[in-house]
Amino acid sequence: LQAGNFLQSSVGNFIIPSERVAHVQIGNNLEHALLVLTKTGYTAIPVLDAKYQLHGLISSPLILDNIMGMERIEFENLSKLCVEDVMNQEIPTLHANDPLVDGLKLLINHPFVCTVDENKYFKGILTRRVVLKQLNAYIQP
Amino acid sequence: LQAGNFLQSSVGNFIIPSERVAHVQIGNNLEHALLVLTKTGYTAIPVLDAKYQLHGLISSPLILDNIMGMERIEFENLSKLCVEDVMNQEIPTLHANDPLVDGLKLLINHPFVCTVDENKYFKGILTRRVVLKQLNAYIQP
Ligand SMILES: Nc1ncnc2c1ncn2[C@@H]1O[C@@H]2COP(=O)(O)O[C@H]3[C@@H](O)[C@H](n4cnc5c(N)ncnc54)O[C@@H]3COP(=O)(O)O[C@H]2[C@H]1O
Ligand SMILES: Nc1ncnc2c1ncn2[C@@H]1O[C@@H]2COP(=O)(O)O[C@H]3[C@@H](O)[C@H](n4cnc5c(N)ncnc54)O[C@@H]3COP(=O)(O)O[C@H]2[C@H]1O
Repeated sequence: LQAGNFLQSSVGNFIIPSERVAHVQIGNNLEHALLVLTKTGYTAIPVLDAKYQLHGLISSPLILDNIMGMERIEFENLSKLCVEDVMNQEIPTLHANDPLVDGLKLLINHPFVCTVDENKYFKGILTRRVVLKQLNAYIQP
Repeated sequence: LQAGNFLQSSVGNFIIPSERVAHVQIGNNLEHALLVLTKTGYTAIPVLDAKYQLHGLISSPLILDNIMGMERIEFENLSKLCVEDVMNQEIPTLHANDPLVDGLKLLINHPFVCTVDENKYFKGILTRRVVLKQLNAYIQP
């Protein structure tokens, strides 16, 4: 495996830019979030505010878990709950000039990691797919 | 990156064994499948038959997509539809003695890949997390 400086290159060269990343607003209800997840086919997406700052992630497991009753899934609660109450706020972030190797470490336990600037403005996401594709390209010269 | 023979080691050394993998039966309805996904927190799991042979994968995006109406998500259809009608059957598989590098290639586009034996009996799954964890261990001696 000759990776040379590949793992030292910047995260910014490999991210999906923010304009191509599906997201929801912090004030949306869970019904809206589930509709966006269903229409895009993604299982988890970032939660942003109106100024494009990152606040957390929302995912289909999180939504389903919060509407799960004793006997059945209580779908009627979807419009009563808000993304802000349910989202995961304990998420790692990267900066565009971090080395890719820092991204690799975080991707071990996270399917994707959000990139933000110094003012917490959302810049895009680094995904496992992109890193695996790059790693595969390096080992198969 | 010195990987030596790591990528030539067998997939079988790295898989989550079948007894630890959440799955559904091919005859289950979508309501049951959604309950299993919700309780385990996984977004996709294998579909097996009573003899433990692999038939496909079921996921929260696939289920939600199939109950999506024009205006709203039609949850009442969950008990009417069956896993067999909705599951993804176009899935790659691996054998336990395949080299890990073959798994890496498939994991670029699949969050996990099922391992089967020569009679199609389900043996376990190779996940992106395990491969990323191993790759990271190799590059950080
Ligand atoms: N429309 C599509 N076209 C082609 N392949 C698709 C796809 N949707 C999903 N996949 C494949 O399935 C993997 C898991 O998707 P998932 O939605 O669970 O998990 C995704 C999703 O939660 C998020 N994600 C990826 N791209 C996104 C985007 N443009 N907007 C918002 N979230 C995104 O990052 C996670 C990891 O993405 P990654 O690409 O590594 O891994 C993706 C990709 O390999
Ligand atoms: N209970 C838990 N504990 C710790 N971390 C958790 C977790 N549930 C999810 N994760 C983390 O989230 C990633 C994506 O999970 P997801 O359910 O979308 O996607 C999962 C799921 O669809 C499937 N999977 C993993 N383990 C499974 C199991 N024991 N039974 C059935 N399916 C499994 O393989 C996909 C990729 O798994 P991977 O481990 O690479 O990646 C996992 C792992 O890093």
